[in-house]
Amino acid sequence: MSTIIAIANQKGGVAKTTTCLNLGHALSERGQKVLLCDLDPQSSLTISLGLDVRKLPSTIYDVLLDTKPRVTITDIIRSTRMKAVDVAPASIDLSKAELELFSEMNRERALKDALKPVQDAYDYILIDCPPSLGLLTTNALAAADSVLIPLQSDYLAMRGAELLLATIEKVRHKLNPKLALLGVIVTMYDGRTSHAKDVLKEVRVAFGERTFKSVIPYSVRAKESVVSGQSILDYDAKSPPAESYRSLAAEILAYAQAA
Amino acid sequence: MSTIIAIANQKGGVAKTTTCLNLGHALSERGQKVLLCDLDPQSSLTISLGLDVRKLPSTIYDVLLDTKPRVTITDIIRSTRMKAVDVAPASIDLSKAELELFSEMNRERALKDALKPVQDAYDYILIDCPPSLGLLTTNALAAADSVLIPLQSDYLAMRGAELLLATIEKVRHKLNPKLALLGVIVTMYDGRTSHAKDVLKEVRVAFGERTFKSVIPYSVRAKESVVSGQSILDYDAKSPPAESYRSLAAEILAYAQAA
Ligand SMILES: Nc1ncnc2c1ncn2[C@@H]1O[C@H](COP(=O)(O)OP(=O)(O)OP(=O)(O)O)[C@@H](O)[C@H]1O
Ligand SMILES: Nc1ncnc2c1ncn2[C@@H]1O[C@H](COP(=O)(O)OP(=O)(O)OP(=O)(O)O)[C@@H](O)[C@H]1O
Ligand SMILES: [Mg+2]
Ligand SMILES: [Mg+2]
Repeated sequence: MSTIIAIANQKGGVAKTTTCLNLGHALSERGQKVLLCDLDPQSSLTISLGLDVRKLPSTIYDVLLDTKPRVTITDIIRSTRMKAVDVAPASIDLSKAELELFSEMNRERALKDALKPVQDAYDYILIDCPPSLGLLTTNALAAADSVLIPLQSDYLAMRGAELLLATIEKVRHKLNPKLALLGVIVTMYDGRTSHAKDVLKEVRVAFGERTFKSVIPYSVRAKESVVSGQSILDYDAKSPPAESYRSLAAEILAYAQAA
Repeated sequence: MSTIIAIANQKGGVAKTTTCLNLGHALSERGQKVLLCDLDPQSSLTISLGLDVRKLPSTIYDVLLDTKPRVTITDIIRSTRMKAVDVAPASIDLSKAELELFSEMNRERALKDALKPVQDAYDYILIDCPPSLGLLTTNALAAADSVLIPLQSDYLAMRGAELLLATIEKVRHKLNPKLALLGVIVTMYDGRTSHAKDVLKEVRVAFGERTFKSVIPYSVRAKESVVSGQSILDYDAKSPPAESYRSLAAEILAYAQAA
């Protein structure tokens, strides 16, 4: 049975997609078989893997909605340049999904049901969420065992976390009693500024134990890696962000063994 | 009659809120009376103005939905520390608005109708949109005369622009024939990196004339100003981002006069 982690935060631009891609690669370096699932209509994860969104025959949109002929998750999964990491890609069509799912039966569990056929094929399934708390993110939270919250080290991002925690609580109460908070990972951290240091302190106070010790530093190499369609672990293996994602993977695996 | 500008981009964290606040202040420095309208459930604009979201008696949510007793836009407007700049605040309730608006009559024009009572009271109304293309952003595009697109100088943000242009075209075709593209403003620009320079070149090729000459530089002072509840023009008046927002306001006013 795979562990399903939703990578979510309705605050935009906090490195959800970057974390999904690089944590996935770091987990595969430690022998885990990983599926990355793109649930964002912007398809940032799919684009970051160098795939041409317009050329994909079918995507997660077709799996979630009852398109004719039926498309299953196995039909859309593709391998990536990373050994032991596959992707379930998205496309722009997904922007229609929230309105179309609205009147479907069991609309919040469309993704949970869609992932069933591959649950035993992967050790980890990481879901990249869009920057909103609509039906797509609700589907991810309903399907997940736990939620990983990337949090940019700035004041506005910190304020958004309250809304997200309230939503997680609601999903746990109404849709998915086992949903746990895996933790908060501070991203794009620039230790030279007192602003980032102050926010990091605040995050550690607010989330305590659930704040990962690993912190992902700000580095333009992370932006450059996207253009080349590679993870930062491939693009610049010894760079500080690559090493931090490896240490995050180690913390998550240690946490799983201890549980 | 005021000019209504929607500040939109479904890509997250590209400085929509920061641009709305600081462009608003820069326009008021040049004698314009400005209303800032927060249409994001995260309420980043409302928070950036130092308001306590939990203490607001009513917000834009109450105006858009037919709550009893009826609340109008004039009931929720508050003044800010900036002379000649008012705000129509948002709160977390707005995250319910997209689903509740779904079955309302004339659902895409709720904001356009809501703003009618104050259209002659302001020279500019700036609408801060959430990072998605759902009913809230559609409402902003249906109400607006033009769209300003903040674009972070990085590859992923550049890819998101195609989806946004397609949505603007659809709204122009079905809801608001006068909707124009005011232009693209490059934000958080770090001129020291070749990545940002390459993206800036690409943006100028893709958008040509519609790329503003002003470019907003990356500066931690912009992040710090939010904590103090001030615009960057107040927090650090001579800083590079403050000066760039002033030059953006000058370009927009010159464009309006020429039109
Ligand atoms: N450690 C880092 N250092 C520098 N830039 C980074 C880092 N991590 C991510 N970025 C860049 O920041 C931008 C935002 O990251 P990303 O797109 O992963 O965020 P997101 O939360 O998925 O955004 P959205 O809310 O739009 O889905 C991207 O351009 C990305 O390349
Ligand atoms: N010129 C700048 N230099 C440095 N940081 C900036 C600059 N402009 C904005 N920021 C910071 O970048 C982060 C994202 O900006 P902002 O919240 O305005 O983006 P947004 O597009 O409104 O995000 P969302 O998609 O969540 O609504 C904020 O922490 C903000 O303070
Ligand atoms: Mg993303
Ligand atoms: Mg915003």
